[in-house]
Amino acid sequence: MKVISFVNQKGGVGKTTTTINLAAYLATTRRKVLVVDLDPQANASSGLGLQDVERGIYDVLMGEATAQEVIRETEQKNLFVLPSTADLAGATVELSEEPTRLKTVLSTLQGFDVVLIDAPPSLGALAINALVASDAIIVPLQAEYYALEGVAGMLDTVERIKNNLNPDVKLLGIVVTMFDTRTNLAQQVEQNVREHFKELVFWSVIPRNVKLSEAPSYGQTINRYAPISSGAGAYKRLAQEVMQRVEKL
Amino acid sequence: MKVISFVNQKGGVGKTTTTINLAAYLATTRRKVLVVDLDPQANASSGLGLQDVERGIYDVLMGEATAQEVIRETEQKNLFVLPSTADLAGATVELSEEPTRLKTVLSTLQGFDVVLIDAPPSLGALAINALVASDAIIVPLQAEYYALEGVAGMLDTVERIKNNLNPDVKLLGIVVTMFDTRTNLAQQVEQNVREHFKELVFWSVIPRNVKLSEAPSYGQTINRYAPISSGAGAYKRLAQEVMQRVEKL
Ligand SMILES: Nc1ncnc2c1ncn2[C@@H]1O[C@H](COP(=O)(O)OP(=O)(O)OP(=O)(O)O)[C@@H](O)[C@H]1O
Ligand SMILES: Nc1ncnc2c1ncn2[C@@H]1O[C@H](COP(=O)(O)OP(=O)(O)OP(=O)(O)O)[C@@H](O)[C@H]1O
Ligand SMILES: [Mg+2]
Ligand SMILES: [Mg+2]
Repeated sequence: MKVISFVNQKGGVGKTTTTINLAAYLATTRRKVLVVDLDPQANASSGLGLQDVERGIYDVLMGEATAQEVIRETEQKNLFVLPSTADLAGATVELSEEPTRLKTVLSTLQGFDVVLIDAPPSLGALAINALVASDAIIVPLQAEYYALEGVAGMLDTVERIKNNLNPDVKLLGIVVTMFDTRTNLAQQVEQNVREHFKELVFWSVIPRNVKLSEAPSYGQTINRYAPISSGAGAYKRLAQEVMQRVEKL
Repeated sequence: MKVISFVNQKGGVGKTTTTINLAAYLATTRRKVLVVDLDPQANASSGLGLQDVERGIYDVLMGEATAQEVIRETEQKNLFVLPSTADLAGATVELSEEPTRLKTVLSTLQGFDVVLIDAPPSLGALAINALVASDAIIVPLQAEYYALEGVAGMLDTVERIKNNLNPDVKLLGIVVTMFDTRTNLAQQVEQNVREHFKELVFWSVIPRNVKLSEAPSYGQTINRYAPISSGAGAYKRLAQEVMQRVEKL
């Protein structure tokens, strides 16, 4: 079982969109995939079709339920979700001294090939729990100035956490998201990122594609909502690249 | 002096872009305006032209510097900024028991007509400090599904904080941001928000406009970078609407 977290302190860069759509394409390759929604906003849960979740990851982290009791199926075979609820926001204070709580929870899981963790937009206790529980991390990077400006500092922080708490976690790669082919800004950001981070940056670039932002309103991933859209093609290619790198871990 | 916070737990919805561009248009009306950057990402600081900030709001909140020592001028007359630095991330644990620390800091300020606070994408200790220190809050709402889905729950949480810690703070309004005129999704979101929140929603809608995302890479606000763009016009109109509502507070 490999555990991969999607982390970026910057908000709205495509962490959730990347987690759930990558998970969907990985699940089509007969791998059994679990998405862990570690954000109190619970966007990954609703993007995978779950509404009105009663028990979620908060209950599991607090020891009031097991992961097996809370994990839900999705419409897609081989794709499961450990959902989130709003009360997860209360966990940040409780987990600030407990960086390994999620790792312990995930160690009880059996039968999954890949676990993908969607983290909230911060580097607080929840994101740290994700880093400590992971074999690898992927950083979605929006093709915008603020997102680019923050990435170097963010990676330094991740490196510090890694060295202190989980020296084995690897930065699997950086994926450029919401790339608007019509703007110079997006091209400058991609060029800048490739020059700076070189082979760390995935070749697959996710274009800005309205189908990706419409799909969650139907509770569907892109492979079901719009399988021949530019967004679907990009996530399918990314899934292949990700598995090539995971196999080398 | 009126203090207004820009709050939304959802990431990337335009909190920083709205804070700094609204501040710029308010400062053109001979009001003395201060932007307080309460996000460790320090996007408002760099969007207002500051680089390599040594001392920021963290030092002030920890009592190691006064606000007056740390406040900086910007390129625009009447527009000032209390900048942020990355170590502000360390404040969340320290401030979790101290919801009024920022309010105390701002009470020492003199000579400002309006203070605008840019909050990070969370409802943690920093956002709570902003709510407690404010006369009013503005919620930027991206014209997307996840942002819409989360807004009702977010406002409930704000209401709870308000009743416990600062009963006087008012929800000044909701502003629809990144409205892409070409997509049905954006129109559906706007219609849905106006039906649900009625006159709370500002009439001014901020369009998606690449000039708004280019401006911060030059450290400029939109009134200086592209004063005749659709983004500039929208923030100018919003500034007028905001002041009409502030005067009635
Ligand atoms: N490639 C894309 N094209 C168009 N829209 C996109 C794309 N990727 C994401 N979106 C939309 O942009 C918004 C932000 O994406 P998303 O919510 O996945 O980011 P996030 O990093 O998870 O945000 P948060 O920091 O709040 O967790 C969402 O409304 C999403 O539907
Ligand atoms: N109306 C707009 N048109 C085009 N781009 C925009 C618009 N508003 C904001 N942006 C861009 O979208 C990105 C997100 O906006 P911004 O950083 O202001 O959101 P935020 O809510 O402050 O994010 P965070 O949650 O990380 O603090 C930025 O790169 C910004 O330049
Ligand atoms: Mg998310
Ligand atoms: Mg911001």
